[in-house]
Amino acid sequence: SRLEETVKKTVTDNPVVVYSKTWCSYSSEVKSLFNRLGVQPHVIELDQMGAQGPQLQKVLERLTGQHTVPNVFIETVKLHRKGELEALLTDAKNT
Amino acid sequence: SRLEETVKKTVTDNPVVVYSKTWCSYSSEVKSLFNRLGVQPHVIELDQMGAQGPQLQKVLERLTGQHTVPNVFIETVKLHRKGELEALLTDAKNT
Ligand SMILES: N[C@@H](CCC(=O)N[C@@H](CS)C(=O)NCC(=O)O)C(=O)O
Ligand SMILES: N[C@@H](CCC(=O)N[C@@H](CS)C(=O)NCC(=O)O)C(=O)O
Ligand code: FES
Repeated sequence: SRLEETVKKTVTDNPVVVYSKTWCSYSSEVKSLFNRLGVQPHVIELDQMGAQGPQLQKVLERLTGQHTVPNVFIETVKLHRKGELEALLTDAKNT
Repeated sequence: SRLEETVKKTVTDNPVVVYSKTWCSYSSEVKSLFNRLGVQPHVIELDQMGAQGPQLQKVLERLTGQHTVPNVFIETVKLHRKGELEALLTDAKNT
């Protein structure tokens, strides 16, 4: 579908992509985590996309198996969750 | 208003009350925090109350100045936020 192609293009064109919701604290924490690391993620706020928001969330679920936010993509390595992201970054910090 | 009276009655009748949303991770964390402490909070899931949910959230804002979840009440001492709650409990643990 066209929306699926848009998502695939977004996550390959941008090294870091966060699908987020503006009022979600977990999403805010992931966005500030990246900022603290000096990384500017490409952020898509699903709650600000009108009717397309829920559609995008469905496409993400189809592509990643995850229906929650924040949904994080890094350099084509999909990490999805704040929990997994923090583990990876802690790992990276210790190597 | 009648909804305001309902809220006042709820937070005085119950030692611990959490106004929450089922899909919100911050709300989940506060609920499990209480469970780990052996406390059974009285939980109101605002997203499961149909049209009354947003109305309740408005009433809570009027009564507490807070429009976010989780909104926590303990023994008539309103703590509101997960952040403040954790600080208080850390404090309590250290005394
Ligand atoms: N453990 C996951 C939690 C993800 C989660 O439950 N996200 C919630 C918001 S905090 C969600 O997307 N709920 C469904 C929705 O908002 O559509 C993580 O670390 O990201
Ligand atoms: N720092 C606050 C954050 C509260 C907050 O921003 N809550 C979000 C959900 S995680 C919220 O209620 N957003 C508006 C809404 O869902 O109506 C806390 O620790 O509780
Ligand atoms: S909606 Fe509350 S943490 Fe995501």
